[in-house]
Amino acid sequence: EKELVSGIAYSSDEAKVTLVKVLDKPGVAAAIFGPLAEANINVDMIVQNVSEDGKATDLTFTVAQNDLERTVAKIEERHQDLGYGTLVHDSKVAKISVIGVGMRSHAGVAQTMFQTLAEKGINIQVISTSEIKVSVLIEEQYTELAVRALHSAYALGTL
Amino acid sequence: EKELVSGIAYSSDEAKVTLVKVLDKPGVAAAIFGPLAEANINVDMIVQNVSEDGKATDLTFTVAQNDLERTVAKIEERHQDLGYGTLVHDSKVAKISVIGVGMRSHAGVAQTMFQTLAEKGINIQVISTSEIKVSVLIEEQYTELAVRALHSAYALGTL
Ligand SMILES: C[C@@H](O)[C@H](N)C(=O)O
Ligand SMILES: C[C@@H](O)[C@H](N)C(=O)O
Repeated sequence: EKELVSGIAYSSDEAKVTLVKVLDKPGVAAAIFGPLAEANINVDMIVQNVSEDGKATDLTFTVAQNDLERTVAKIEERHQDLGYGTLVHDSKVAKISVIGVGMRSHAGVAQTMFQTLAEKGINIQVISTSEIKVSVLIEEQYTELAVRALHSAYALGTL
Repeated sequence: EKELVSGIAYSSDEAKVTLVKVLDKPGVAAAIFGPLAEANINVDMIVQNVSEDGKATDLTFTVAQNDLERTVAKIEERHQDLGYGTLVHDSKVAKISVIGVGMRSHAGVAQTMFQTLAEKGINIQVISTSEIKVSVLIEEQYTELAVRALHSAYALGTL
């Protein structure tokens, strides 16, 4: 497992935007990102989970901290059309990724990553994975603690 | 935007497992994936959004359909330790991904993808992104409809 992980990446330039209680019906996600694309706002992570009640769910995405104000304005001006409950944003987050090409299963890599963060008392706010990565959003103030702890957990040498 | 997308990938061999209302405190995510890693269960997507109330949130992950029974058993036997509300699973899902290397922003690619699915009346259950991809989970029965519609939306030629 340890040999699979080739590096730890992090970025503390991200801001998190969460639309709480968007309607869970076709067309809603498209309506959110259309205006952001037109305004040339760079969206990085997009994370949405299943809705529990089949009616509404939350949708989180990240933008560069410099784009947060524009993003919030663009979304809030269409609050009526989009029909979400509330918009919550937080620019004090950091994205931490564990990278491993050929990661056949995320379970082992994820478990080590999550366990390492837990041992440092760092709460995981958002999780997203790709074929070669496990990424989390944590509070920005823990960036260095997290990166150092993960470096040693995966025996990647000292920073 | 269209030239950025190089392909559409899909897999209907996945089953979705959602733990509803897991406690939102350090160590919970690690406790979920440890036993799955030990049992050599391949976990593909892991998606978790922020908790609204700071107390609990939902966590979804996917495994191969063949591993669903084992996975559910492994999690349910530790229901007390993990302290989640309920476990929901569904093997009638498909993962559809739009792939584009050099996708600077997900907003444009995502908007086209989400809009195309909406026009076909296909509801998006889960969303997750990586540097080169936007992936969604939809109902398995719409796999072919989705893949064909996305091929023509990104002018990738007919299937
Ligand atoms: C919530 C949102 O993803 C909705 N289900 C849609 O398909 O657009
Ligand atoms: C929900 C889960 O991700 C929890 N926040 C943890 O850090 O483990």
